[in-house]
Amino acid sequence: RVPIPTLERLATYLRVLLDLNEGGVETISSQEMEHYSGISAAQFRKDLSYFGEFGKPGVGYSVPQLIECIERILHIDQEQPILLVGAGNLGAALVGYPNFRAHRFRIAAVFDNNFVKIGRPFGELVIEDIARLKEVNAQIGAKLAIIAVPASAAQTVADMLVEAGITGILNFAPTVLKVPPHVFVRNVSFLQELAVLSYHVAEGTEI
Amino acid sequence: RVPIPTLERLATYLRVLLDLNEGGVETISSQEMEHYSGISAAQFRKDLSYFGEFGKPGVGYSVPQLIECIERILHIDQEQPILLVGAGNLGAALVGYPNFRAHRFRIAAVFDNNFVKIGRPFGELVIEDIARLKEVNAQIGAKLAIIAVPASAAQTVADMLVEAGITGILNFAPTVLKVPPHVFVRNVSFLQELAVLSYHVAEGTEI
Ligand SMILES: NC(=O)c1ccc[n+]([C@@H]2O[C@H](COP(=O)([O-])OP(=O)(O)OC[C@H]3O[C@@H](n4cnc5c(N)ncnc54)[C@H](O)[C@@H]3O)[C@@H](O)[C@H]2O)c1
Ligand SMILES: NC(=O)c1ccc[n+]([C@@H]2O[C@H](COP(=O)([O-])OP(=O)(O)OC[C@H]3O[C@@H](n4cnc5c(N)ncnc54)[C@H](O)[C@@H]3O)[C@@H](O)[C@H]2O)c1
Repeated sequence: RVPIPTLERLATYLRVLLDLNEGGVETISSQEMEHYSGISAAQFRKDLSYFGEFGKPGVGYSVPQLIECIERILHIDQEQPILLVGAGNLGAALVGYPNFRAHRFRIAAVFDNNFVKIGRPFGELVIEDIARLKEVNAQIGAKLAIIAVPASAAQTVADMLVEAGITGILNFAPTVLKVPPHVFVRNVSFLQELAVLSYHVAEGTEI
Repeated sequence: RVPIPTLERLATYLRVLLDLNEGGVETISSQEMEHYSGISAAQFRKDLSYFGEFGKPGVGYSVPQLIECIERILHIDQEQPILLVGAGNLGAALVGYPNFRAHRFRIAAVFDNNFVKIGRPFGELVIEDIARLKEVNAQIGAKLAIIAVPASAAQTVADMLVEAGITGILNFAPTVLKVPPHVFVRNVSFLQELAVLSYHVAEGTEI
């Protein structure tokens, strides 16, 4: 089991590596990784030794090889369809996010319950009626979903997602979801991020 | 120094406690906290012992007392003004977030460089011209800011924020910011959250 802080760093390295790969860069040193990722060269070397040796002293690490390895560790070597529920402000920001494709995540469908919105274009998609969630996911086969609806609607939406076969939920609504034991929920709250930031600014400590 | 995972849990407890306080609830047991926060009762008791005793066996913990204590630890017992740069989709979702006030954070001003948007209402605010950032913050005196602009503009905006006296930046743009040593940056990437979620779903492990 890889500890969560390590997983988060691996995801950061992957974003940097995917950007470099697109720019045609073949190798990277741990100092360069520090410059691009903001994570220390020593931490980078330590994280990689966790998974076996990669670099050649003096030559650096192979970018394509690192990408392949991290994707395998994170189990994102296959393209994964994601369902998005909530075609509001947050949903629009998520659909417009530039690096989606690179991480092999693909927002495959977006759902809403507002009849004015249903049928309208949303990024490259068309907004579907939430009532058709199960039917649409029977075609797509997604396992992961994002909840971007108001807190009052989030539990109802979570129940529908579980019924449609979803086993991983990224929840942006400020509420705790009750789901069966086989379903994983990760809550995102930028207020927590602000609270952690404000603590470090007040204490003057390293993050 | 409080470790980051503990800080994040404290911020979660605080959100639960503030909601309960608004509902007039006076005391809470560790089991109730587990139900509302999704964090185990044992972890809650352990976190609190870190900061001194609170609960009375059989009676539970005082909600107002816990709030006061956690706010003091996180240094959010004073109201903090926050600057927001980027009046787009993400900015709109952040301004509309329901729990802001409760954590004593207040988005005091929002800035953009798009002349069509400047001067328009945005939540309870009016969109200001980014060129007036330093002048506006001389009045507000904010120390914290949120960056919600495209990655290509983020470094320029960060430089302007530092010049305007900001010492803590919550960065949503997918890029690493270079700032002076006295400035703290916390990067938020929902793709990292997705990667961690997808890892746990694939491994079938506890988050
Ligand atoms: N975690 C964070 O950091 C963070 C940041 C900003 C916003 N948020 C939260 O994200 C959520 C979305 O915010 P927003 O600004 O996009 O809100 P919004 O009102 O702009 O969008 C919400 C959308 O959900 C739809 N909806 C409501 N009930 C539904 C249902 N039962 N089924 C399907 N669709 C439904 C609405 O029609 C609307 O289109 C809110 O819960 C907000 O609090 C979280
Ligand atoms: N970290 C995450 O989880 C996450 C999620 C979604 C979006 N994002 C990122 O958040 C950012 C905003 O996304 P969005 O969907 O709101 O984009 P958007 O295009 O809707 O909004 C961006 C706003 O920034 C303004 N802007 C551009 N350059 C500026 C400058 N120099 N000074 C001031 N304002 C400027 C634009 O005029 C626009 O109003 C993007 O970088 C996006 O990649 C991050």
